[in-house]
Amino acid sequence: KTEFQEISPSEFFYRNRDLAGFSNPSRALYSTIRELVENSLDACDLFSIYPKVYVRLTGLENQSKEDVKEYTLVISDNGSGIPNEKIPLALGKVFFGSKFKLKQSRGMFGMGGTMSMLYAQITTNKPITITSSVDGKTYHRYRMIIDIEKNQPTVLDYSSGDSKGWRGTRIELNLMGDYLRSASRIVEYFNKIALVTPYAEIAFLDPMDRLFVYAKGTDQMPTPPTEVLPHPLGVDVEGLRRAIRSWKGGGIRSFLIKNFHRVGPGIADKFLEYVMIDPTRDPRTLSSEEMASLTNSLQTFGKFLPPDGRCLSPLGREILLTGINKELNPEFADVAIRAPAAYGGFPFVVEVGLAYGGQIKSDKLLLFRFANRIPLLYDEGSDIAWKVLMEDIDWNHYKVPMESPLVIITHICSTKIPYKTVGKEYISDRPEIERELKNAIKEVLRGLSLYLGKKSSMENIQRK
Amino acid sequence: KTEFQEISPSEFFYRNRDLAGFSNPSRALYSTIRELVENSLDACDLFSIYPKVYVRLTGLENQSKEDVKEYTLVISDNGSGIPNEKIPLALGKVFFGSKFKLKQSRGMFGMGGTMSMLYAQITTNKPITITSSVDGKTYHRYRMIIDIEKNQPTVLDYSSGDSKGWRGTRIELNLMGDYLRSASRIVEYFNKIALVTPYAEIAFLDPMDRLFVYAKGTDQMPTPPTEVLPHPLGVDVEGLRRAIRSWKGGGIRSFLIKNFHRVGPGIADKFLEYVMIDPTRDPRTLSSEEMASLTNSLQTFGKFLPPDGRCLSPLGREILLTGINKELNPEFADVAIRAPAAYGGFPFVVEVGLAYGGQIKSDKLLLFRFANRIPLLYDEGSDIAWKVLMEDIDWNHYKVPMESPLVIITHICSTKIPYKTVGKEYISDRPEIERELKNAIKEVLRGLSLYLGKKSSMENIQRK
Ligand SMILES: Nc1ncnc2c1ncn2[C@@H]1O[C@H](COP(=O)(O)OP(=O)(O)OP(=O)(O)O)[C@@H](O)[C@H]1O
Ligand SMILES: Nc1ncnc2c1ncn2[C@@H]1O[C@H](COP(=O)(O)OP(=O)(O)OP(=O)(O)O)[C@@H](O)[C@H]1O
Ligand SMILES: [Mg+2]
Ligand SMILES: [Mg+2]
Repeated sequence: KTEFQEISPSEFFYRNRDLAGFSNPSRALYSTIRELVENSLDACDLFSIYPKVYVRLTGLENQSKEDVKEYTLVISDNGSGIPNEKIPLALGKVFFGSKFKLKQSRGMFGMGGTMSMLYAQITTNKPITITSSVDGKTYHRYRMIIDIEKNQPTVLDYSSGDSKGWRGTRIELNLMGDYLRSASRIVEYFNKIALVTPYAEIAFLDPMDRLFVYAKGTDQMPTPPTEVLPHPLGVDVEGLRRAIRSWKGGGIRSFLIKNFHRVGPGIADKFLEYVMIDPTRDPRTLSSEEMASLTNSLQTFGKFLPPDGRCLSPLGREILLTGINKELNPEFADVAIRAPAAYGGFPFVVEVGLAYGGQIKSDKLLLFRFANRIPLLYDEGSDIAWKVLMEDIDWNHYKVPMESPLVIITHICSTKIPYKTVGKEYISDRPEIERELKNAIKEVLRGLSLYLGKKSSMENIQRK
Repeated sequence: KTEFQEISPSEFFYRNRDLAGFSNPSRALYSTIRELVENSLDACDLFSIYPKVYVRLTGLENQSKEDVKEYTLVISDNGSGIPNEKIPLALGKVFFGSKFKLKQSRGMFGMGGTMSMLYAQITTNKPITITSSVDGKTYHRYRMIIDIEKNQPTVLDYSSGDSKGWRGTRIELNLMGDYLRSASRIVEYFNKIALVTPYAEIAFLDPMDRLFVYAKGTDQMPTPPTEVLPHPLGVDVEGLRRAIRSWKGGGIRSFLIKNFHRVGPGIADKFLEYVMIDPTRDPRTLSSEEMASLTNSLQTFGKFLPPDGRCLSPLGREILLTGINKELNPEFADVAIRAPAAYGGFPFVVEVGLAYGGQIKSDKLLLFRFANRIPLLYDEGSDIAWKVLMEDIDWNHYKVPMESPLVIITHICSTKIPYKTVGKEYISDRPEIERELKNAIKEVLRGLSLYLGKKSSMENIQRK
């Protein structure tokens, strides 16, 4: 007899934690740190707070000399904090969070922090402790575990106290890790976070007592992103159906204007002519077939304004150059910021930096990838940025050998980054994103080409 | 004020359907077909039924000449059928299914069929119809949609009738697709399914009225796989805790024997000596720290027998050669079946086939990848098999040029395939799997090398 079963989201990712980047003790250590650091940074710069993020990873005393051993991880930030009643759910439930909107942020899946907690628990059987204060007056502290089968937190104890002015979040957990194998990746992650977040102060104390400090390098912080309505090109029948369901009354003309991004009266009228629907008709009277056909027409109409990139928060020339110079100390650096573009109704901005020579000691091209200010360190070969570098760029044309001390930095920001995996390892191919990356990379290569040209003629002059 | 939200599993994959392989109308057409065909094949050969799977894809009449248009897909099989009360849940709920056990099967996530239904509905607003019979006497038919926000089915109507001897499942749905773009991939998928399932009869009628028939090529069907207990090397604290929770009483010695794969009295005694625990102690008295330390010791003990590969169902030499000869018609074919191995406590078997010349007209090496009898057609460059071919094989050594009319077929079967993505596109690196693939590929290359050697000396003799 066939046995059927339903499993909870946390049970699913417990069994398939490879999908989320928690495949083994060295990779899990990396993923835990990156998920929690990204949560802390979101809690700061989405609210225009200069981030201060401190991370301490310590091997427990008196352990056998194995590579895989128990670590304590403590991370604290000065961010927005988590409201008291939401603290257990924030990290104690998969698919729970505050970043499910159409707004640029590092987080988007509602599960990264929860996976860190889950992995810690299944490897050490120890609860995690979360302390948070939203107002600097009172802190709330929870010691808890996650009920994996039910996808909900179990609070073991709770305490609160005087926060004495501290606002933010502090997380302490124990997990089995393999620091020897992941140390270089973890340090690389912090170096890259510092490059793209030069307005943050970050410190990492590692198990070998090495202290990595990234001082604040600029007072310039990007303007926080804003939330937008869905764009007509990003709407399917389900999206239309839900918008109609919450429509309180009024003609389809005002329905379109109020529910979709950048649809004004003029465009709404043109579209309604195109689909031959009376502008005063209540959308709640649309039949099932009419809804499907209307959704299709949104795609074929062709005259909607493209998504507005002003809801996004790119790094900008200043911040990117500061980060590049601070972390890489090159002889030459250049940046290309593309105008906003869109894929499938989602606005995005591509920013590319180039750093050459100076303290860059590599003998071949290095690619640093970023998306929504997150460094992507794995699966380079599968990423759209690598594909552009290898397939769409004619290196001979720029007289730049690929074996140069050259770093290309790509950053894509969007209301929705098309990651291929839940572990946010790399970005899927989208022709619109590919085109923007290609043009931005060509721009900075032209800049380098000019510089190298001038430099070699200067050297020729000096030789004479 | 920060707004928090919980979203259901279907809502999560509705918003992030790229993760599941439903990124655009051409890819979604492919994914819908592959998910439903794999469900039908599982429903047959897991129960020793010779599969008969018929698929018909038809473009709807009277549509504009766009590339993206509405299709009707009908798929029917002669498999086990779905029990009446489970039919709506089977495809109407994400994370619901019968394949969550530790047993080899194509499906494993409880969501592929549901994603097909979801995508169909959000692109056409039309319900799907599922008809199934488990006994050949009565069929049950449901017309339903999925409530995406609640992750549950909504049944629109139900009917039943005399099945007149037919047992199996039939699914009909409507979806927006782009067949022009995905036709070659879809046909390639059917060709490869036929290669690895030569005991099945499969027919595909496509929108251009081309009928692809894959007749049954052999009466040999692999023995169905069996379910196994978790292996000690695959157990974490959560797994131990759950096993203890359902333990009704008795010493830890019998607990180990009854709960873990291939742990007999001898090994149990040795292990309990190693961790210095009395064999008669009730595991329910273990403290939290003892559970964590016991789990760690399962990893470090080092004397457990490796997982038993007999629970697996490899294709075998006969079936693989039949499929290769039937679909590729090569001049030379060879197969290497490796002994069972294991990664992280999960048993697996690697089988590699090689086909050379004859009707193979390619001017370079082709790699056909399979996992648990599923063809993997995307992201070849990220897959472990490709990595082995490109990095671990010394092609000069075998005197086989890479520009030969050569096809390498890799098949991995396991109780758990370590896919990197929910869309089952490619397999993550595991050193144990890499090693088995390398050795199997070397074996078939040696075979080809010998054949080419003999062939060229025969030709030299004939020339004289
Ligand atoms: N350090 C923090 N400060 C403030 N809020 C936090 C912090 N960490 C987590 N949160 C809250 O908890 C929620 C859940 O975090 P989690 O990492 O599980 O998901 P996410 O960040 O929303 O998405 P993703 O899975 O992509 O990381 C967040 O949306 C945020 O509201
Ligand atoms: N054609 C079919 N015949 C019999 N049972 C089926 C059929 N299709 C689906 N089912 C049942 O419905 C369940 C859910 O199918 P679904 O494709 O959503 O998930 P799955 O096959 O278990 O896993 P995966 O997501 O990896 O495909 C299956 O586990 C199976 O029990
Ligand atoms: Mg997060
Ligand atoms: Mg399935």
